[in-house]
Amino acid sequence: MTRILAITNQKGGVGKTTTCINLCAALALARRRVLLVDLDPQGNATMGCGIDKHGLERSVCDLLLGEAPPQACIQPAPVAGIDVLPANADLTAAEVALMHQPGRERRLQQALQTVAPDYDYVLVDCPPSLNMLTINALVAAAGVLIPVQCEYYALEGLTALLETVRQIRETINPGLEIDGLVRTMFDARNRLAGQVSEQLLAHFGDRVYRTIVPRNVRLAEAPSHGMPILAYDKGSRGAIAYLALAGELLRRDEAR
Amino acid sequence: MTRILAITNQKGGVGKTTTCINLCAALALARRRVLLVDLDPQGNATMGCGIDKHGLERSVCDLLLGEAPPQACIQPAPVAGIDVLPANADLTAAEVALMHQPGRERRLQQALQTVAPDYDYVLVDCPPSLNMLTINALVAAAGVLIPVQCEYYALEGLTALLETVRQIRETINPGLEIDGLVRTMFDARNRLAGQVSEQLLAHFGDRVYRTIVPRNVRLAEAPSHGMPILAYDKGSRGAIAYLALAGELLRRDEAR
Ligand SMILES: Nc1ncnc2c1ncn2[C@@H]1O[C@H](COP(=O)(O)OP(=O)(O)OP(=O)(O)O)[C@@H](O)[C@H]1O
Ligand SMILES: Nc1ncnc2c1ncn2[C@@H]1O[C@H](COP(=O)(O)OP(=O)(O)OP(=O)(O)O)[C@@H](O)[C@H]1O
Ligand SMILES: [Mg+2]
Ligand SMILES: [Mg+2]
Repeated sequence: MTRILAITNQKGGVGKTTTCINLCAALALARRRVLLVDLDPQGNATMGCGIDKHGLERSVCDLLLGEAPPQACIQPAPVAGIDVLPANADLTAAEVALMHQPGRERRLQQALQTVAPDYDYVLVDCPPSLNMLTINALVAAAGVLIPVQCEYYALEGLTALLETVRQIRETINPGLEIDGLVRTMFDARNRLAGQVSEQLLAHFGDRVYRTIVPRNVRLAEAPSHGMPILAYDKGSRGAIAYLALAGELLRRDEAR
Repeated sequence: MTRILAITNQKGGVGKTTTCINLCAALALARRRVLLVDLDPQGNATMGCGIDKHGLERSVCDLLLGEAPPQACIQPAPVAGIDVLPANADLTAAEVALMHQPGRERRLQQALQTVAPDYDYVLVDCPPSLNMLTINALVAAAGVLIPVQCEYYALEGLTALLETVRQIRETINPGLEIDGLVRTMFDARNRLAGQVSEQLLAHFGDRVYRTIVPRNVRLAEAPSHGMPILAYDKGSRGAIAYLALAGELLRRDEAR
């Protein structure tokens, strides 16, 4: 049974793309069949996987607007061992075009129906916004994985995100649940991170993944080489953290 | 003559809000009259200035939809010595509503016309997206100040931003120019930051501000106390950097 996860948080720069790429690569290492869907017009997940967003013949934009089937858009990532449904800036125009179409919230859900069974996991990288693209991801997904930088603005923004998830569950996607919160870019030396982390555990309890992703510059270097951390520097603290996160995710799913 | 600046970069988490709040506060310390406009539905600049976004009677959303004049929306920040046009999540609905209105790109420009003359500087904090809200800021502004985190995705995204600025200048706002790029969250210990910084200087030359804002945890702590860094810890490296940035901005404007 394919599990579709939306990697989302409207707060910018909290590690959504980094988590999406590296979790996908770690799940592939655990012999799962994985599709990464890039739903951000920035196309960061596309570039971070080594696919040139400027050279795409087909992208997720074509898929959402019904102009091409998923098989025509999906391509293998050169190194990561995963498939990618790539994105580019055309997605900005798609977002506006979607506004006027019937069933606009369900476009991604419908488009993925034929290909999802080919994969064990489909992870969707969302833009930093609660817009029609993120809503499409929340409608298509069974679970929401929320990367959280342990700082004030990221914590403060969770209420709005959880409210949006609740609304989607009550209206369009009753199966949507919070898969978990992941603490990212964690700097154990600073007191603020520890305080915010405690607040997360107090509020969300078991829904907070035990694995904490530390701040590790190798994670910021890897995308400029177009590869996940596991290919760029598999002994780094960042690589170890994402392998541990994949392990924890798989254990949770088996216990489900 | 009032100078209106849009603080923008569609890459998330690069220090737009932190730069907007602290640059405003530093300009106020230099006895300039300053208005901060929060144009992000996250309302981070509003909260970071000590104004509760959940308790607003009027917000920038009312202004954009023509439901209230600016004087009814603007309130003084408790500590920073600036005025604030606050935002909350209603702004997400305003963005969708704006799509269907004539002259939608000029709403902010028109709304600010009556109040802008009361200020020396108006700084607009933008959301992490090239959407109708950011376009409104680019149409209202004379200059674009671009915070750049010295990492791969932030550098890679500049092309799309500069292209959008060029399009706005050629169609709706011929006076729009790049005020400058500011290197933020700079960690001198890591090689990547140095490499990206060199690429910025090579591409943009004098348009890169000489002042570099270092990574400094006090900047991340200040917003949870609802105050700018100059009130929270005026001796910190973050406070010194934003004072220097304000000084550089004022010198550039006098030479204009
Ligand atoms: N654990 C980490 N340690 C160090 N750097 C990191 C880490 N995780 C991510 N980064 C870097 O921090 C920046 C922000 O991360 P990323 O782009 O993944 O966040 P995002 O939430 O996807 O941003 P956006 O909101 O723009 O989509 C990137 O430059 C990335 O390389
Ligand atoms: N120089 C700095 N040193 C340390 N932390 C910083 C610095 N500048 C900003 N921060 C922190 O980094 C995070 C991101 O900064 P900020 O929210 O200002 O970026 P942004 O570009 O406005 O994000 P968004 O794209 O969500 O609007 C915040 O938690 C902020 O407190
Ligand atoms: Mg991203
Ligand atoms: Mg911001």
